[in-house]
Amino acid sequence: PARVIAIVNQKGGVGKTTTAINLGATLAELGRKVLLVDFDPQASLTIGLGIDPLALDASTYDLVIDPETTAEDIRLKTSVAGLDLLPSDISLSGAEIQLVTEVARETTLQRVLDPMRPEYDFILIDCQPSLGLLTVNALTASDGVIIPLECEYFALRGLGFLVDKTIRTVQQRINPKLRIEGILATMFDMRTLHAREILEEVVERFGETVFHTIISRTVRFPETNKLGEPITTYAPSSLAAEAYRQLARELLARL
Amino acid sequence: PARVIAIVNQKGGVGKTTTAINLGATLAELGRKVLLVDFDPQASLTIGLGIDPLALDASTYDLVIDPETTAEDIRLKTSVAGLDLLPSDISLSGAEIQLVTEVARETTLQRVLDPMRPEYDFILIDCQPSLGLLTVNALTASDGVIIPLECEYFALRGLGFLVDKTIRTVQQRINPKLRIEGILATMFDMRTLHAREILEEVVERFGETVFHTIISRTVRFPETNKLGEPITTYAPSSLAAEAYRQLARELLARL
Ligand SMILES: Nc1ncnc2c1ncn2[C@@H]1O[C@H](COP(=O)(O)OP(=O)(O)OP(=O)(O)O)[C@@H](O)[C@H]1O
Ligand SMILES: Nc1ncnc2c1ncn2[C@@H]1O[C@H](COP(=O)(O)OP(=O)(O)OP(=O)(O)O)[C@@H](O)[C@H]1O
Ligand SMILES: [Mg+2]
Ligand SMILES: [Mg+2]
Repeated sequence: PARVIAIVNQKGGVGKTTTAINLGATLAELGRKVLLVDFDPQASLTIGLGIDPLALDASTYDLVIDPETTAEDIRLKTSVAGLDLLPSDISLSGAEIQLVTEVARETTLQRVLDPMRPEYDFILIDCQPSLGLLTVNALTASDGVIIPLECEYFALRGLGFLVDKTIRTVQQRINPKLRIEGILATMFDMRTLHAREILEEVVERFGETVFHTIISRTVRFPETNKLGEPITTYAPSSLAAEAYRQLARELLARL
Repeated sequence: PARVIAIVNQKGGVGKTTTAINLGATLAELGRKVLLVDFDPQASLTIGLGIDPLALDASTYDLVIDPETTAEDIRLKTSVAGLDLLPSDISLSGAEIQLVTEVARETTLQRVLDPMRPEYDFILIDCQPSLGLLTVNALTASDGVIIPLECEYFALRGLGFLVDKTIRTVQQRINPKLRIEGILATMFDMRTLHAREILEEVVERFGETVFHTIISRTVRFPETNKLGEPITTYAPSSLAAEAYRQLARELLARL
């Protein structure tokens, strides 16, 4: 059955969605069956795969709030073979407050994703920039966590809390199998001393937990968002596509 | 009394905090008395001004949750003359759920900021990347909104919802005086066609609401975060500092 991986960082704009799309696409290229789950009301993952959230009949909101809705009901095919999607829309922003008083609220997503596990090799969950109940649901449903990190100071400051508080608390109280697959340096600009210094600090503190793969900053990624396709089909022979292929291989080697 | 301005965009990492710090600093340079309010549990604004959130006795969390705590109790001086701060820390992440059942929950921040208005010319509120109750509180407490926008596709897609739904609903139901001061293009890279195309689209749709000032992408800004000071003291004669000085002048001219 599938390995479920949450893509989490409460810092905004660090490449969570970009990693979900492109790691998903490169794993599919390697013949793995992948399900992407958009767990952000902003629905960037859904938009980034060329799907209009306003045109959806149902989304991950219905999945976690309506007992009648199953993952099968909302699942969509994407333009990439072997890569499916559970889309979201802005209604998901209402889910957090509605879940607060539910019994076993943290395991809501896990319960509705479980039926999907036999059909896939990987399920990747794209999270919103927050450590609220939706993100805790994703961590509870997951076997592993990937933490995209832009090599900038604010993201570095937030990393300690994410790893030592949020992830550790979920491991200790709800999901002991959860482990960190790796910290991924994204939007990396080799030319700036600042980025190199931050990366050095991250490697010093987290050692082998940091992926050897580094994703450099390139305009190729924003261009793909507008076209609604991953880097592997937009610019298949680019360094950008190769970087996420390397990440997919490194992830498989770590399992 | 002060003009209160919320700095809002639900898209993460678009330059909200950077704009709060540096617009605050450039307004202070022009002799205005400015209060910055950190309304994000990540506390990037607090960290970016060289203050350690873990060392605080009280923060904006206490301000909105504890009736005994006043803005005066938590107010700090910064390294910049004329620029004060209401700091935050991670405990603020608990406020949203605690406020849900409060009577007149949307006006909580407005009520505790009102006593500060006579002492300042501007109060700038840095918001988290979400459109939840904390951000609605900031919009309710404000006279104006500044929307930093990275010229990338996901941020553009979210802009319509922010302007036509969230801001409009707050204007219609709670705060009719609220207006959009402007949309600010940030992290702009003149060399990429993608950024220029997105900017063109924004100007086409929003016209004069878009500030003429554009903030270009430069490593100077991440460097300032680590040192805990604004661009005006770190690199006073840089293009980066000049860009925010131009924004301060343009904002004053629009009032
Ligand atoms: N390696 C890269 N080089 C250049 N741009 C990138 C890179 N990775 C992502 N981007 C761009 O940066 C922006 C932010 O990335 P993305 O939306 O994936 O981050 P996020 O962490 O999911 O943001 P949010 O916190 O809002 O969910 C997007 O416009 C994306 O195209
Ligand atoms: N003009 C710029 N050029 C280059 N880097 C910038 C610029 N403006 C901001 N940055 C950097 O980009 C990162 C994100 O900016 P910032 O934290 O201000 O965004 P934000 O919208 O407040 O993020 P969040 O949604 O997490 O609160 C920071 O490391 C900041 O230093
Ligand atoms: Mg995202
Ligand atoms: Mg911020």
